Amino acid sequence: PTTFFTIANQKGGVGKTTSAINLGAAIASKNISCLLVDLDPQANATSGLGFEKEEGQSLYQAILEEEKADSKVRETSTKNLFLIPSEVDMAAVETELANSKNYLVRLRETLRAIKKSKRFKAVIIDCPPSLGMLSMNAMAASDFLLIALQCEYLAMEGLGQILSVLRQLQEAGVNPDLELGGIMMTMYDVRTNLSRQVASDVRQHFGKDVFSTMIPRSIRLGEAPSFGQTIFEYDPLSAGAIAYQELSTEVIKRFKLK
Amino acid sequence: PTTFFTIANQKGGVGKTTSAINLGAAIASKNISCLLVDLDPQANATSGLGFEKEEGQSLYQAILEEEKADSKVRETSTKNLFLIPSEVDMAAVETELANSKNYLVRLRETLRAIKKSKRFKAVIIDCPPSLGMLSMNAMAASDFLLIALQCEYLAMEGLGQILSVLRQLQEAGVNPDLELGGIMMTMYDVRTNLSRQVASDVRQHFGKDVFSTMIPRSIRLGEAPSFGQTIFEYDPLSAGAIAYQELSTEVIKRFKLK
Ligand SMILES: Nc1ncnc2c1ncn2[C@@H]1O[C@H](COP(=O)(O)OP(=O)(O)OP(=O)(O)O)[C@@H](O)[C@H]1O
Ligand SMILES: Nc1ncnc2c1ncn2[C@@H]1O[C@H](COP(=O)(O)OP(=O)(O)OP(=O)(O)O)[C@@H](O)[C@H]1O
Ligand SMILES: [Mg+2]
Ligand SMILES: [Mg+2]
Repeated sequence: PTTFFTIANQKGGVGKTTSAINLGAAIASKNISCLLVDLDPQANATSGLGFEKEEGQSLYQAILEEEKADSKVRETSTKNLFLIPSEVDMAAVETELANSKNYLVRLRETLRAIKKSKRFKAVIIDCPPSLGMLSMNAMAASDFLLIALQCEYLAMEGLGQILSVLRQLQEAGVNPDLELGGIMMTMYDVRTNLSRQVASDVRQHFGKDVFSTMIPRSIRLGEAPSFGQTIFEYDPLSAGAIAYQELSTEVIKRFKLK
Repeated sequence: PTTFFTIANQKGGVGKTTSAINLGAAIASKNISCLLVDLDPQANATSGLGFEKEEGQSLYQAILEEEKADSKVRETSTKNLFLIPSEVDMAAVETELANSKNYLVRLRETLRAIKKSKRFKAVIIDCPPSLGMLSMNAMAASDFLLIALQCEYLAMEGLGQILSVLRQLQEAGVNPDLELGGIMMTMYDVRTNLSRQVASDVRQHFGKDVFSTMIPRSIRLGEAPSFGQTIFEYDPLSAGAIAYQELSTEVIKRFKLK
């Protein structure tokens, strides 16, 4: 079967895209076929993997006209890693879907054929920094929600909100099987009290839900996307590369991807 | 007269809220009355200034029912700095306004009485990480757009988009007087090539539009909001506090606030 993951958090700049790209690449490097769906109109996962932003390459039309997503899948420079790119027009989905029927499950319908084909073992959906139509559609289409959480105070503020959206989607019957897959701690800076404090608070609250691997703050992770490369292509021995490899081992084990 | 500023950037986590709070506080410390409007449903400026999130304290009702904003103004612990708080319900504005008439100038109408009263010399509006209804309303209500730009590659990606929204609002006659007020470089890390590279690229492209003050990456700026304090209350001699004081001097001069 194919397991669908949404990486979300309405707080901006917490490492959603960086995690989608590098967790996806690390999973793919272990011979597990992985599809990345860029659902953010900023299309950072698209440019971070070296793609230009072209009109018509995203799921925008497919979501609005209830078409299939298959033709949008592209190969990336990483073996076993595939991408459905995004584009600026995606932003229009937020308002255009607002009045249509079954507006929460449009993405799930669009990705249905991909799910049935079992072509990929894992699908990871990168979301914009909001809890609007796009992120809700991603969660409605997924088996697990992965929350990227920066080790800084402001990052904790919004956790309650995204977890209440998760509960609403379950209880409303939109996606009763959706579960919290885990919390990925990102930009952990071992030198600061704040990081340590936040990390220990989060573990106290969420226990086993928090992945034990912490992604360190590492400038190489910030540099890699400017070359359109994953961290494994850019600097495979960096602290960031090692951390995402470890995180992928945890994710593969927890969700039995192999 | 009162000068209205919007701090926006659809890229998340680039220092919009941190700049709104601390630039506002620095301006206020120079005896210039300043109102901060939190337009982000995450309400980080609200909690960063020590306020609880309470239902009904934001402009949500006032925007939808075309009422005045005056009664929502609160004093903060910083003299001359006032706040209109936000709340989670603000997120509903994105879809609820979509079908109403004059949906782009609703905030401008709500703040009209505040503008006429000349009670404040400067009004700073903090925006969510998107270019939806809330950010468009903020830009339609403002004299100047201030873009917070993180000194990292991914942060440059979206500049073209927000500048094209600025042009559209001007050319459509929604706000012909809106200008780009400046670009604030945030989280500058002098130790990394990436920061230096991004900063020099941006200055090459945008010249005088870029403020000469760069806000350094400083953990104290990340810690202050967890105590509900501005950087001046938390650690007035930190690099972050000094930089925001300097930035405020530039802003006051450039826009003749004194
Ligand atoms: N572990 C890390 N160490 C250092 N920099 C990082 C790390 N993770 C991400 N970054 C950088 O921080 C910035 C924010 O990361 P990213 O864009 O992945 O966050 P995001 O949550 O996807 O943002 P948005 O909310 O805009 O979608 C980027 O410039 C990225 O390169
Ligand atoms: N100069 C700085 N040095 C270090 N940390 C900073 C700095 N500026 C902001 N931060 C921290 O980085 C994170 C993002 O900053 P902030 O919340 O101000 O960005 P934002 O653009 O308002 O985010 P959002 O897109 O979610 O609204 C916060 O945890 C904040 O405390
Ligand atoms: Mg992203
Ligand atoms: Mg903010």
